Amino acid sequence: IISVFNVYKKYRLGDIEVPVLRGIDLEVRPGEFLAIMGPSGSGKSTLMNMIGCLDRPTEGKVLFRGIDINSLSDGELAKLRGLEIGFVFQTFNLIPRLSALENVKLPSYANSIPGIDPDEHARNLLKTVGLEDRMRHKPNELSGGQSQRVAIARALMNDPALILADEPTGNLDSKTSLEIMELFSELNRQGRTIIMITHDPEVAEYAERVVYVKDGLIQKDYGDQAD
Amino acid sequence: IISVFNVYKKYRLGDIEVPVLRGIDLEVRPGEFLAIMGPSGSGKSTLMNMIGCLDRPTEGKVLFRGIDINSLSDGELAKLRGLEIGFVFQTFNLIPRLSALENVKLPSYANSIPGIDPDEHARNLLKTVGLEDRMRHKPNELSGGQSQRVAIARALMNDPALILADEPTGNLDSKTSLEIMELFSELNRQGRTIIMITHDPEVAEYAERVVYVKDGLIQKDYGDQAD
Ligand SMILES: Nc1ncnc2c1ncn2[C@@H]1O[C@H](COP(=O)(O)OP(=O)(O)OP(=O)(O)O)[C@@H](O)[C@H]1O
Ligand SMILES: Nc1ncnc2c1ncn2[C@@H]1O[C@H](COP(=O)(O)OP(=O)(O)OP(=O)(O)O)[C@@H](O)[C@H]1O
Ligand SMILES: [Mg+2]
Ligand SMILES: [Mg+2]
Repeated sequence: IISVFNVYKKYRLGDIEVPVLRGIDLEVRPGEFLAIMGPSGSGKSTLMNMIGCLDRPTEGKVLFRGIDINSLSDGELAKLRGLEIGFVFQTFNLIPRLSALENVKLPSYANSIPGIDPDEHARNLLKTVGLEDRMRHKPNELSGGQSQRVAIARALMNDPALILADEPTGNLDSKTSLEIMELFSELNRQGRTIIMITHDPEVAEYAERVVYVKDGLIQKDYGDQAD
Repeated sequence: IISVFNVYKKYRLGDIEVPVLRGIDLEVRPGEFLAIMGPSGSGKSTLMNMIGCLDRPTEGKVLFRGIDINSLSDGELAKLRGLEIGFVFQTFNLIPRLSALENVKLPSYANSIPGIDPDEHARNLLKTVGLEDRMRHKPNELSGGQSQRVAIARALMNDPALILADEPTGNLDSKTSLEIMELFSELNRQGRTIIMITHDPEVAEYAERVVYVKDGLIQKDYGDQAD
């Protein structure tokens, strides 16, 4: 579903060039459950932005279902993301003036799914992540872990084929983390592809394949069905 | 150094009252290393805001070195915090348009310590947390774990007697987490009081005492020297 070919990402900071991704090759099959691990600053979130079509590589190619994302306009990329990809951001990126419920419903305004009532669906998702009695709270009226769960529910709103989760349990206690991982396992069993960045080895256990990133390169790849 | 007597915190959301802290009693001795654990949404960050004099209880008392914080004006409270308390926030709270270095130096502008060059001290702190080559980056040019480490360095800028850290390793890989915990242990050995919220049992191991919070109350207290 995702192919990353020799991808480089370099940032420019004034007159200095900051190389972040230095030639990443990665193939992810439909229905795979992949964990990405590695040191802080090694390039995991940057790689996920490439995979999630939120950013373009400096060099190399990213294919989504065989389509080169560089051949798509920004508008076409946004449409693709809205329909196909659910993103849980490392820093949540919730809208401060909207309630938890309104934050979760947001993806349905651009791309609504026929036959699903967005309000009912959003409420169900919030119940599933344990936030039934926090739906009216705004992000500054929620705990860190509650905000994280709103971000997770929002990512699932449009029933995406590909779920990208960047440190989805970083602010959750063990019990709640495992509940979220059971949810992801169930979504994966139903056929969705899940790519998850995590620092927690117990969370990575839920994945069938683990890729280690270090200094902008893939160091190890365990459990790749292609091997 | 900190005494919390029968503290309640209730929020008002429209016409509904949200009880968060329901009668917390806690005494923390100078030089103690205390970990606070508990489920997401149980009230840990809210309790830390009370202890850190960033918020006032709805009922009950908080004493800082025997002074009732409710007897101090907002200005006096701010001065006390600036001199005595270093706070690592769960969501970092970095200033977006300032570089990592400038973010770390920020506490020294309100309260500078005689004999210390803020620029040199800030650079040393950033080196200590492994960000020597990220000093000029702004928060949106840093990874999640790098931003977290800038927040940690900033908390240490004024050499505070009390360090409050809310999930300080949530975005860090195991190796970097342990480096931060070694740093905290060293600061504690030098006499500073450390109160740390964490979801990670391995991180809690570095503390000498662990308090469990659930539904706004303290459920368990292990390792309390007073017992
Ligand atoms: N301004 C507010 N208005 C209403 N409720 C609030 C407000 N701020 C926090 N809360 C509620 O207070 C409860 C405790 O929040 P707190 O941030 O202390 O939890 P926590 O234990 O730190 O959780 P986490 O581990 O997820 O960070 C939560 O249920 C939250 O919804
Ligand atoms: N806009 C930018 N300009 C310059 N450098 C950047 C920019 N964005 C990210 N970086 C750098 O890219 C590197 C990788 O960042 P990334 O967020 O991908 O790391 P990460 O592996 O997700 O780390 P963490 O585990 O801490 O979240 C970091 O060293 C960071 O400083
Ligand atoms: Mg990251
Ligand atoms: Mg919290």
